[in-house]
Amino acid sequence: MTIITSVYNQAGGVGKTTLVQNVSYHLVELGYRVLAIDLDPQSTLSAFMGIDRAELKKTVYHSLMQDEPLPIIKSAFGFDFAPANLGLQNAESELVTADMKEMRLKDALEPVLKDYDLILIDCPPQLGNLTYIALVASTHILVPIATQFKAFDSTELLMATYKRARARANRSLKFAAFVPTMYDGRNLADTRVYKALAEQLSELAPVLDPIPRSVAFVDASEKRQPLAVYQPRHPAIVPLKKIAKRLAELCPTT
Amino acid sequence: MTIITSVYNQAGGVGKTTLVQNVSYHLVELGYRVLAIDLDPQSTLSAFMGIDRAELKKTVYHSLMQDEPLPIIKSAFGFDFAPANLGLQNAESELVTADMKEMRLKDALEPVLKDYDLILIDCPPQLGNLTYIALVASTHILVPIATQFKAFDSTELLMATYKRARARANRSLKFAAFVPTMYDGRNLADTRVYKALAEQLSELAPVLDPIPRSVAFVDASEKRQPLAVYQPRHPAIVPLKKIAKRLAELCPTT
Ligand SMILES: Nc1ncnc2c1ncn2[C@@H]1O[C@H](COP(=O)(O)OP(=O)(O)OP(=O)(O)O)[C@@H](O)[C@H]1O
Ligand SMILES: Nc1ncnc2c1ncn2[C@@H]1O[C@H](COP(=O)(O)OP(=O)(O)OP(=O)(O)O)[C@@H](O)[C@H]1O
Ligand SMILES: [Mg+2]
Ligand SMILES: [Mg+2]
Repeated sequence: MTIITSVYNQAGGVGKTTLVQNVSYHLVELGYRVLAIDLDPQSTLSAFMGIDRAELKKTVYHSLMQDEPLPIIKSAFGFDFAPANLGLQNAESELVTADMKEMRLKDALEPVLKDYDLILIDCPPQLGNLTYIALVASTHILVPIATQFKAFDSTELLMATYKRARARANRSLKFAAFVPTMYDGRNLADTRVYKALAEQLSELAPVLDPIPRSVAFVDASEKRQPLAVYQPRHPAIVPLKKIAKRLAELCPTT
Repeated sequence: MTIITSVYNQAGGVGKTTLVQNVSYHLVELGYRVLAIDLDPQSTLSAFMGIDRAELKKTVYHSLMQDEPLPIIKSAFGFDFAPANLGLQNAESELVTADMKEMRLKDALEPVLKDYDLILIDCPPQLGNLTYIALVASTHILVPIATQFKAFDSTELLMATYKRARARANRSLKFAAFVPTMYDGRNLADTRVYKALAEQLSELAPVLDPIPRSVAFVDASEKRQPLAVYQPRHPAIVPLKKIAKRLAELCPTT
């Protein structure tokens, strides 16, 4: 059984794509077969994978709306990925009136499940149809939460979306973990938010060790490398590996 | 004729709400009558205005979906505002099947136009129905763009949304200005992005002086004060006033 994890938070810039890039890498290090899906029309993940997005002939859009097989590309880091570009934005409106629209991503993933242990879906920072079909297709949700100002408001809204998806279309959808991100441990506000998140959310799913704010992530992205490749001794690698370990423990042991 | 400005960018955390709080204040300083509308279910603007959001009986939701008059509250800083809370999220789904859904905000604003020179709409960081009806109701759009990583991708997506709203429902919709935000002038990447934005966008509308990244904005928000009240000599007040001046010059001179 493939573990399908939506990396989801409707708040922008909280580290979803960064988690997909890095956690996929660490899962490959642990020996798992991983597929990353770029489900964001902003397609930051695809840019990170070195794709020329204007030149892409096939994207996840064609799988969702035109029944094409998922366009799977092998990355340089051992995981596969399915790219997107701005054309995917059309799926937002086209999904409104499509047949079986909720199942479109689930159906697109069906033929490849046997090839992967884990599938990570990089969700857009939106509350629209793309996010919804990702939640419908998933077994689990991984939630990065930036430990600043809007952590609670955005988490409240996220919970409402999760409940709706679970009630209407995916009764077994669970949270895999919450990941505090952009954490500045010297900042009193950050430590307060982190502590409160851990108190409020741990009963739902593990609140993992925070990913510290570090310019190394931006630099690694610009080099198109996971942090562990770009700066092998960086302290943030420790919590990143713990996230991979948490997802790995969701996999059924053969 | 009332100038109705959507403060819009689907990217999260780029300074929309901060602009509404501060530019409204500076417009009042210039002598204009200003109404700020909180159109975000995350309702950060309403929190900033000191509203107990859980206790709110009437919000913009009731005006949009139940034909109630706009709930108008006088702020301590000379501008009026119409609050929101998480309940506004229901409008996203209810608008899908509502009659005359595109006109819902425009119609709600109609009775109060005579009372204001400018109306600023704080849009959610979403591409959904709330953003759409804001664009349909507006005469202008003010776009904050954070001078970091995703400036170009998010601007491209924003342009697509603008064109769709203009083509389908609001032919005279124009950009009032672009405002580079979160600007760190010592950072080479920021200066490059700022320069490129100015080159690419100035033919569409003025690209105004950037708002520098400064912890004073966060502190002022926590005190529930515009920056100019919290720290009257702060250098960022200069570009904020220029934005107010730009919006003011859109007002017809009597
Ligand atoms: N721990 C970190 N410290 C500093 N910068 C980070 C960290 N994690 C991510 N970043 C940077 O912050 C920016 C936003 O990260 P990322 O793109 O992963 O967020 P996102 O949630 O996917 O954004 P979006 O909502 O737009 O899809 C990127 O420039 C990224 O390199
Ligand atoms: N120039 C600035 N320098 C530093 N921090 C800022 C600046 N402007 C805004 N902030 C802070 O950044 C955070 C995001 O700002 P704001 O809420 O205005 O963005 P937004 O675009 O409205 O976000 P959202 O998309 O969630 O509605 C807030 O904590 C705010 O206080
Ligand atoms: Mg992303
Ligand atoms: Mg806001």
